[in-house]
Amino acid sequence: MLELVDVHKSYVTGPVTTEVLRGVRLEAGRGEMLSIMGPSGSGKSTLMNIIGLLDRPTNGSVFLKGRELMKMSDDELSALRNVCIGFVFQSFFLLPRLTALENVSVPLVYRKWGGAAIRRRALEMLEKVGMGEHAHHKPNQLSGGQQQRVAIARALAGSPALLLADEPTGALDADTGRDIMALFLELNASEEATVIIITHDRDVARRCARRLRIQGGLLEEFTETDAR
Amino acid sequence: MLELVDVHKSYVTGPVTTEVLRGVRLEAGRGEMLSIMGPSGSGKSTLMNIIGLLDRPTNGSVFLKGRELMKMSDDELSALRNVCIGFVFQSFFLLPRLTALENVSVPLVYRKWGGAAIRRRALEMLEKVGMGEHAHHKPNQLSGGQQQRVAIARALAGSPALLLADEPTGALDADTGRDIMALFLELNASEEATVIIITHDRDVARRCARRLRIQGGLLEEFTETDAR
Ligand SMILES: Nc1ncnc2c1ncn2[C@@H]1O[C@H](COP(=O)(O)OP(=O)(O)OP(=O)(O)O)[C@@H](O)[C@H]1O
Ligand SMILES: Nc1ncnc2c1ncn2[C@@H]1O[C@H](COP(=O)(O)OP(=O)(O)OP(=O)(O)O)[C@@H](O)[C@H]1O
Ligand SMILES: [Mg+2]
Ligand SMILES: [Mg+2]
Repeated sequence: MLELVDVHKSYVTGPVTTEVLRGVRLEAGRGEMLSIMGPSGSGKSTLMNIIGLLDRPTNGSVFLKGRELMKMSDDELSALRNVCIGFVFQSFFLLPRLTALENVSVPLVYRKWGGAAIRRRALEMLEKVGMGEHAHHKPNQLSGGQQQRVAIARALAGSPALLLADEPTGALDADTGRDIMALFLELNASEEATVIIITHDRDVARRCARRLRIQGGLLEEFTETDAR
Repeated sequence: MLELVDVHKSYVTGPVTTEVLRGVRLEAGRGEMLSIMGPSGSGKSTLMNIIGLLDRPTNGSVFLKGRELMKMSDDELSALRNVCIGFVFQSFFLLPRLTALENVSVPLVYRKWGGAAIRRRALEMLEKVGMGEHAHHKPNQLSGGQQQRVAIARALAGSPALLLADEPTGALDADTGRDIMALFLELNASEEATVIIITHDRDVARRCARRLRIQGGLLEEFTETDAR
């Protein structure tokens, strides 16, 4: 499904080049569920943007469904992303002028679903995340955790083959966070989606079969006995 | 220091009125440290905006340093807020065009400090939150947790009498979160600041002498034996 081969990423800020990813290797197959932890500023969101075809690595190769990222045009990347990948961004990135329902509808519009099917599915997803009664609220009429749940509904709406969730429970109380993890597990089990969750929450990480950590610009698997 | 008497807050969305706060009562003296927990959407940020004089209640009274909020003009509110209160917002609200250093400088500019003193203090605060080497980065060049720490540095820069922190560790790994709590405890101890922390993190809540919970639009104290 997904493979990263010796991925490097550097940022240039004025005269300074900062190497954030230093030769990341990863393989993730269909139906796998992974968590990625690591200190603040260690490169998790950077990595997620590359996996999600939102950014290109400085060096290295990314393969999604056997196709290599570096050989695609921007249009091909965009098309693949829109069909295959669901994102829960760390900052949510809801469209401020759209209601919750309209925000959740966006990936379905990109997938060229019909209007009635869009509406039905978007409302179903909002109800799954406990947000059905806020469907007509705009983001500035929602709490932080409510916005996060709208973002989650949006990510799940198209039943993506690959779900990338960057700190999806950070703004949620423990009970609501558990409800969300149950939705991710359901997508993983019923659709064989590959699910990658970036998280600072050990409870969330434990519920993933594979646990990885990013440190010093590299990605490594770790087991519970390694945890500090 | 702070008193809320029978505070109500409702939002009107089209034809629907939602009553979020239903008669909140609170007293907090100098040097106290409180945490507030509650489910997503229960009214915590709403309450914080009222305590912080950023919004007015629908009914009820708020007193800060003996002065009643409802009797103040907007200019008086603004002046009191700028001098007394430090905010860590749930969404950070960094100014996107300013560097980290310039963002942290803003409350000091409002307090009419001189340029060299501003610079010194802003850099000191950034170093305290582990962000000294990112002083010249803009928010879009920083990770989520790095942005959060810049927001924290900004809140602490003017040694506020009242610190309001809305989910201040949500985007941070456990070690960094502990470092931040140590800074809050230091402000509380050395300056006798009143510190109110909204949090979903039980470890953070436990470190506060008083623990409150918002539920059903009301605020109640709870003890560890009440926790589920
Ligand atoms: N501007 C607004 N217009 C209408 N409703 C609003 C507005 N702001 C907040 N609300 C509603 O008020 C309720 C409380 O919101 P608030 O942001 O205080 O919750 P919260 O406890 O901080 O939640 P979270 O833990 O998710 O941040 C929510 O149901 C929300 O939808
Ligand atoms: N556009 C950019 N320009 C310059 N540096 C950047 C840029 N984006 C990120 N960085 C830097 O790259 C590093 C990694 O950022 P990234 O957002 O991937 O971290 P993260 O692991 O997601 O952290 P967090 O847990 O705080 O969200 C950070 O030190 C950050 O300052
Ligand atoms: Mg991040
Ligand atoms: Mg909130």
